[in-house]
Amino acid sequence: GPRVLAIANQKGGVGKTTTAINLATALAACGKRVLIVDLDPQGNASTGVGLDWRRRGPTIYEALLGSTPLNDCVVDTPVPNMAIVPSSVDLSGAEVELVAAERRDTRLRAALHQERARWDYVLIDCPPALGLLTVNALVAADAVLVPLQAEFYALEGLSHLLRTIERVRRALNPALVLQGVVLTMYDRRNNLCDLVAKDVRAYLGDRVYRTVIPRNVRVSEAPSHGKPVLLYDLACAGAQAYVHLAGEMLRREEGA
Amino acid sequence: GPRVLAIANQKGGVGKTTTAINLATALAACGKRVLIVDLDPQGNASTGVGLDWRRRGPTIYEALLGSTPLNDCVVDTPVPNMAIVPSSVDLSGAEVELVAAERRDTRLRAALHQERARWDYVLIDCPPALGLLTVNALVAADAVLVPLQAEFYALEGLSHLLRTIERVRRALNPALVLQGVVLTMYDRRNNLCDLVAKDVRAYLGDRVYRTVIPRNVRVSEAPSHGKPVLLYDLACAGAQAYVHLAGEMLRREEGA
Ligand SMILES: Nc1ncnc2c1ncn2[C@@H]1O[C@H](COP(=O)(O)OP(=O)(O)OP(=O)(O)O)[C@@H](O)[C@H]1O
Ligand SMILES: Nc1ncnc2c1ncn2[C@@H]1O[C@H](COP(=O)(O)OP(=O)(O)OP(=O)(O)O)[C@@H](O)[C@H]1O
Ligand SMILES: [Mg+2]
Ligand SMILES: [Mg+2]
Repeated sequence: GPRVLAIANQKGGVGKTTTAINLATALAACGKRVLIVDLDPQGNASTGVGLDWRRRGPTIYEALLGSTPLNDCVVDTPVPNMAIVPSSVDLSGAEVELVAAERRDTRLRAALHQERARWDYVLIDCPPALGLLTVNALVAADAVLVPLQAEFYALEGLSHLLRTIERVRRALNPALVLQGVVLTMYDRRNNLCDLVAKDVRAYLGDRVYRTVIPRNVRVSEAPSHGKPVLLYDLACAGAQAYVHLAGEMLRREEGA
Repeated sequence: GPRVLAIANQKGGVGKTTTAINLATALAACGKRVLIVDLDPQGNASTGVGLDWRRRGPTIYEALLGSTPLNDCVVDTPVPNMAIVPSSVDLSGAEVELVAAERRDTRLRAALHQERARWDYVLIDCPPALGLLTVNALVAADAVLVPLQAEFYALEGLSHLLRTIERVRRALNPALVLQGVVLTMYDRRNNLCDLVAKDVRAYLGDRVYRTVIPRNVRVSEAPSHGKPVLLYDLACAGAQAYVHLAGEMLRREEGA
């Protein structure tokens, strides 16, 4: 079956969506069949790959509630080998609706289970919280990839995130591991970035990717064109960094 | 009673906490008595004013559940005239706990109601979501201040936020208004910022503050020293912008 990765960090604005879209695109460019699951009510991943997701048919919301098989929610993207299960504004109500429901933690895992054959990788873009949606992603995942902005508040939340991953591993998903931490929006001229990077590497060692994603304006321009930055401007530093990240990730996975 | 402002935006990392802390500090410097309420389970506002909030006594969690009067949760900060009700990691469980509870939307308003006399302003730092915690803030607030990063994804979420404010106004809090939108982390060299700023001003007119908060590394350094940037480096562009923002806000409020 596919390798399922949750792209998670409760700190907001650290590059989860940008990493989900562009890592998926780079993996697809290497010939892997990749499915993105947009589990964030904001729907940024859906917009970022060019979908006008608000007018669409079934979404991740229907798949979670079990009313539509996940297979029927999958939509192609402009990137060959890459598809997406789009978000829905109804997702922000799903937290409240699922609280009292049966099997509330394992719904995404069950929905993905039907999809096993078609994909090599599934990347789940998580909302900025450790609520029921992110727990569903951690239960469904084989591993967690943590985008981390090299800033003080982002570093502060890391230990809480690692404790949550550990709790889910013990209670609901014994196979769950930390795939790695990737530093994002890194500005070499800014001392703070170097300090945070040094701290994180001291804390987590080689679970921090060597590849660092630089702050690069082309990355933040790409979503307004509905394209991953790899399609918008492959030569820019941001796109190249995501290509390197995919390479490093595949080496880790295949070496594991 | 005090003027209660919710600092809200479901988009992550747009400067909600930074705006709550530094606007509060600037208002306190003008002689206003200001209370910050840290409604985010991440607790960044508590850390940003120098609190070691994980070892403390009662928090906003106890005040919301009604087990402790809000008055007993208030902690002084190093800034004269400014105090804070600290966050708690238990807050991320509060969403689930409050769903089935009585009066789940009005708990913060009820808790603040006891506090009327002591403060001129109450600033509520919201988590990056439109769940029960943010709804509590919108129900308790007189007005909403929306920090907005001049980026595509942040702009995309704005209409959803405005619709949510309107829904809360109609159903739960008829007095609620949009205080204004403040552009944050603005980089004048980046075309995207100008495009987004033009879009937002065309959409919302003078509900967008003239004061723009520039991207300024001193602002992101200040939290690691447990200080608002106004204390860390008052002369820097970021701190000065927050001083101007407070001035513009007071003129709007008093002119209203
Ligand atoms: N390497 C980069 N260089 C410049 N801008 C970036 C980079 N990565 C992401 N951004 C921009 O920073 C903002 C935050 O990134 P993104 O939305 O991917 O973070 P997120 O963690 O998914 O946010 P949320 O917590 O709201 O889901 C976006 O406007 C995005 O375009
Ligand atoms: N004007 C600025 N210049 C430079 N960095 C800034 C500025 N404002 C905020 N930051 C930094 O950007 C990051 C995001 O800001 P902040 O944490 O205040 O946003 P937030 O909206 O509260 O995030 P969340 O959605 O996680 O609650 C922080 O690391 C902060 O230090
Ligand atoms: Mg996102
Ligand atoms: Mg915050």
